Amino acid sequence: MIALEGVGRTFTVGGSPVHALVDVALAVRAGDYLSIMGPSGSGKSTLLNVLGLLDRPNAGRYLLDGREVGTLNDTEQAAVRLHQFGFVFQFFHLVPRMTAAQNVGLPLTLAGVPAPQRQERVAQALAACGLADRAGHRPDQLSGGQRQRVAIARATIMNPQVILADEPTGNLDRASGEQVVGILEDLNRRGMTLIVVTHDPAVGERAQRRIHMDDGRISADHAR
Amino acid sequence: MIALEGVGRTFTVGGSPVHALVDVALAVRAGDYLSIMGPSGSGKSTLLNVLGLLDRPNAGRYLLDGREVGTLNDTEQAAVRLHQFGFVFQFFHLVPRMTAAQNVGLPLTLAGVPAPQRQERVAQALAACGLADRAGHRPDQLSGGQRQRVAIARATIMNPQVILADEPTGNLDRASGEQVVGILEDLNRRGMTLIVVTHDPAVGERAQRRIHMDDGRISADHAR
Ligand SMILES: Nc1ncnc2c1ncn2[C@@H]1O[C@H](COP(=O)(O)OP(=O)(O)OP(=O)(O)O)[C@@H](O)[C@H]1O
Ligand SMILES: Nc1ncnc2c1ncn2[C@@H]1O[C@H](COP(=O)(O)OP(=O)(O)OP(=O)(O)O)[C@@H](O)[C@H]1O
Ligand SMILES: [Mg+2]
Ligand SMILES: [Mg+2]
Repeated sequence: MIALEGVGRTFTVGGSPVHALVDVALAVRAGDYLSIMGPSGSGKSTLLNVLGLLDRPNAGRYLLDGREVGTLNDTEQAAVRLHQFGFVFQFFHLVPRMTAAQNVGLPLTLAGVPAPQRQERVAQALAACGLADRAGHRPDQLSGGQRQRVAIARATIMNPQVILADEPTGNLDRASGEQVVGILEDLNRRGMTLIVVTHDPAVGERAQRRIHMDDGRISADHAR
Repeated sequence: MIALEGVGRTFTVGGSPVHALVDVALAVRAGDYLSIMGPSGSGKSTLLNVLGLLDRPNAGRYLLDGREVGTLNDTEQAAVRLHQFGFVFQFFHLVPRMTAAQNVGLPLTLAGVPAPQRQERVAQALAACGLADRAGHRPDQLSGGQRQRVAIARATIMNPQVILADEPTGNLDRASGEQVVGILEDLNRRGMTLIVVTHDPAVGERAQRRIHMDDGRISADHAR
């Protein structure tokens, strides 16, 4: 389903290059459950952004269901992304002027789902994350971990084929973290492909397949 | 040095109140090392914001070196804050258009420290956090954990009397996290008061004194 071959991503700052991804090869099948771990700055978020079509590699190929997507233009990328990927960002990226409920329902609004159906699905998603009583709060009226859970509810509400979660438990206490991992694993059991970047070994070791990165390269790839 | 008596903080959203802090009493002596732990939404960040004079309680008293500071106006609060507190925010709050070096040096710039001295202290602080080769990067050109370390370097550069660190290791791998905790503990050994909010028990248990919060209240306060 997902095939990366010889992927490279180099950033240039003030003339000096930063090799964020170097010669990355990765094959993922539909329904797989992967974790990506590695030191700060090793390229995990950059890899997730390339997979989620939020960034383009400078080298190599990215085949999604056999189709080359690494070289699509912005509009084409956005179309593929909207229907295939749910993204949990490392820093949430919630819309500041919208309430928790409006943020969670935003993908449904963009997809044209009628209001009654949308409200029902949003209420369910917020309840599952323990945030029913914060539905009317804006992001600046929520704690760090509450914002993170709103971001997770938003990423899962469209039942995407692939969820890319970047540090989904970084701001959560143990109980909330386990609740969130439980929601993601439940979606994976129902067939969704799940790729989780994490610093927490307790989260990373739950995955069926564990990838380790160092200095932009995949240094280990273990299946259980 | 710090004395909170009967402190309360209630937020009102759409008419319904959220009691973020309820009847909080806390005494901290100069040079203490405290950790604050508790579930997501239990009031940890709100307590830190009140201590750092970034927010005001609705009830109770806040005495800093015997002086009531809970009712100061914004200008007075800012003056006390600039010279007494270093703040590591849960989401860093770096200035987007400034480089890592400019962000770290900002408190020194505001305090009127001459450029040669400032550059030397900034270079030292960045090297201590392992970011010497990212000095010219802006926040959007840094990884999550690299931004977090820039925020920590900025909070410590003025050698404040008190460091309030909100989740300082949430986005860091184990090695970087230990490096950061090491920097903070080193400053504490030299007399700085250190208050760390964390979800990571491995970090929380290093403190001399451990406070636990639940639903806006201090539910436990253990000294080793
Ligand atoms: N837009 C950018 N411009 C320049 N350099 C960048 C950019 N984005 C990332 N980098 C650099 O690329 C490297 C990889 O960054 P990335 O965000 O992928 O790391 P990461 O593994 O997610 O780290 P963390 O665990 O700290 O979040 C880092 O050294 C970073 O400084
Ligand atoms: N500006 C605000 N307006 C309304 N409610 C708020 C505001 N800030 C915080 N709250 C609410 O107050 C409670 C405490 O929030 P706080 O940010 O202190 O929690 P926390 O312990 O830091 O949580 P986390 O571990 O998730 O960061 C939460 O339930 C939150 O929804
Ligand atoms: Mg990252
Ligand atoms: Mg918080």
